[in-house]
Amino acid sequence: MKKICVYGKGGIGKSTVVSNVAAALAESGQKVMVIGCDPKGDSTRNIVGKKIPTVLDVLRRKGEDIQLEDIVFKGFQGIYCVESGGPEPGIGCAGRGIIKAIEILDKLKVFETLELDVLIYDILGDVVCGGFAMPLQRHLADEVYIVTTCDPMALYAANNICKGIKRYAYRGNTTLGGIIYNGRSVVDNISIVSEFASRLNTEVVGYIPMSEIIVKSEIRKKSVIEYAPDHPIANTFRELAKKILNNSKRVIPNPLSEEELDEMWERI
Amino acid sequence: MKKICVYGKGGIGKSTVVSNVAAALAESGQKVMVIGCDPKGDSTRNIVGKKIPTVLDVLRRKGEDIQLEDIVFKGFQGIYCVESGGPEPGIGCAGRGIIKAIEILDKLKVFETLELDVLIYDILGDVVCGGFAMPLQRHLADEVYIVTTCDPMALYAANNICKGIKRYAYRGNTTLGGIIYNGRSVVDNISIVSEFASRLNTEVVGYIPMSEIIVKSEIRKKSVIEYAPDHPIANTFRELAKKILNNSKRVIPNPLSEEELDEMWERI
Ligand SMILES: Nc1ncnc2c1ncn2[C@@H]1O[C@H](COP(=O)(O)OP(=O)(O)O)[C@@H](O)[C@H]1O
Ligand SMILES: Nc1ncnc2c1ncn2[C@@H]1O[C@H](COP(=O)(O)OP(=O)(O)O)[C@@H](O)[C@H]1O
Ligand code: SF4
Ligand SMILES: [Mg+2]
Ligand SMILES: [Mg+2]
Repeated sequence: MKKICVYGKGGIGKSTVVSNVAAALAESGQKVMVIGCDPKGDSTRNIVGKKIPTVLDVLRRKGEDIQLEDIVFKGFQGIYCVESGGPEPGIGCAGRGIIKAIEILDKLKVFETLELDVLIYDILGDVVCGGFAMPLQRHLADEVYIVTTCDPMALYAANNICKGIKRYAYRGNTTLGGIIYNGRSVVDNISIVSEFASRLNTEVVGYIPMSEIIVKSEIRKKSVIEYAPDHPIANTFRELAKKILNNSKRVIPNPLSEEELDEMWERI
Repeated sequence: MKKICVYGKGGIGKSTVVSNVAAALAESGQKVMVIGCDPKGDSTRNIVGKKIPTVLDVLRRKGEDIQLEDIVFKGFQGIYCVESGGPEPGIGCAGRGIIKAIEILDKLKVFETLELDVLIYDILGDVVCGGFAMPLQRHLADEVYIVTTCDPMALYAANNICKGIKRYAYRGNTTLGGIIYNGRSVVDNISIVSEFASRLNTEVVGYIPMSEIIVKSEIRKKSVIEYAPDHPIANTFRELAKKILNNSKRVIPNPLSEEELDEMWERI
């Protein structure tokens, strides 16, 4: 089973990438599960067609009686979907919520029962604290893909995620698979992101252009693959999915210093 | 002493608002301190003219020998500046780092020694977990101002911050002073933000238009008040500072439901 984490700042396009890559993989015959770890709980909305109940919400309601069918839902092309959810705002640790959710899936033997080919975690990367880095700490996945734009804040968050990966790489070999450049910001400058990737010792594995069809499919709560399978952007996601599935180039990233980041921003 | 927290999503304009409001207050004779609680540690850069050492960094280096002059720096018009800093990416709790920094300031009797008129905390609001809500939980301030744009993610974060305020309001009466609308996003629609504010039972206390002069002063590591005191935007910040200083309308917010937020976004 290939286990990957997709990290990135809030609103950067993680769920857009995850739902379309999952749809492309499922369409080509892979058995895929997506676990949304963003407290917003909307990672799998465009795969199932609606927001699903989160593990933490169901746990708060049903306690130990929780069953597999309470928290695992089937979406487009049979993709299995789970949302970890988060604590109520203001209390608890968002990161620990993710681990609690994973522990429940383990207890219910979800991973053994479903015989998955690919498992994808969609994780918020605004704050790389002990909480949100838990999936790295606990080696939940083998490789991480980071979604970014060329905005300073997005690159800053991506660099922090790399610091987190580097810190835990020795523990279980969770490494960086690559950078996914989402051209959805006001400034579109792939050369900045390519330079950022090569300084980290990795590469840009995919480029998603800013595109109307992504917003149109999202409004209908579908992936682009489902809503407009013949659109060029659907093929962009199919290529990205293939690249991720076959990627064997994984590195321990070499995060940039504050000064190096500052110097790059001045050129944007 | 008036104690306020300024919250908002990363990159939304918190430090721009805080450094200019602080400069306007100091210019009019108030004794002001700014405590940056963003792990990035750059809240006070445009007041001091450079990034200052953070409390957590100095604590890691000097331990218990830490002195007031190691962590409190004077900037424009005598504004006192402190940066709490954050843990290394991937470990520890970003929120607990803020509390640790405040405990050190208390131990060094910073607040008694400096006889401040206004104390402003600049706090990251992407994730409103137990960590980042600690300033609300520990009643570090009397009123909160939330900086937002009309982007869905920014409003979602602002709504979560309101859930955090509401949760702790009974403990010590930290309430919502108002919404500050920063027109810096691609979509500029003040009516959406005004509606959002009135649904929360509060109002928009300030509107900062998208403006070149903000970026120009930032590059020179100055506030607009210092770099271009006669510019209309400097007066915008002076008016906002006066409004905040004299504001007595504070409320316990009435956060929107997911459905209400979804409905508002569809109209953006
Ligand atoms: N390449 C793109 N072109 C146009 N819109 C995009 C693109 N990528 C993402 N978006 C839009 O940006 C918003 C945020 O994307 P989302 O995937 O939900 O981010 P995240 O999961 O990182 O929070 C969504 O409304 C999505 O439709
Ligand atoms: N009204 C505005 N017009 C133009 N640029 C702005 C405006 N507000 C903020 N900015 C720019 O946006 C960036 C982020 O602002 P900042 O105050 O650092 O955000 P935060 O402190 O919330 O992370 C800065 O580069 C700043 O110059
Ligand atoms: S570890 Fe992170 S997610 Fe957990 S409470 Fe602290 S800041 Fe929040
Ligand atoms: Mg998402
Ligand atoms: Mg800031």
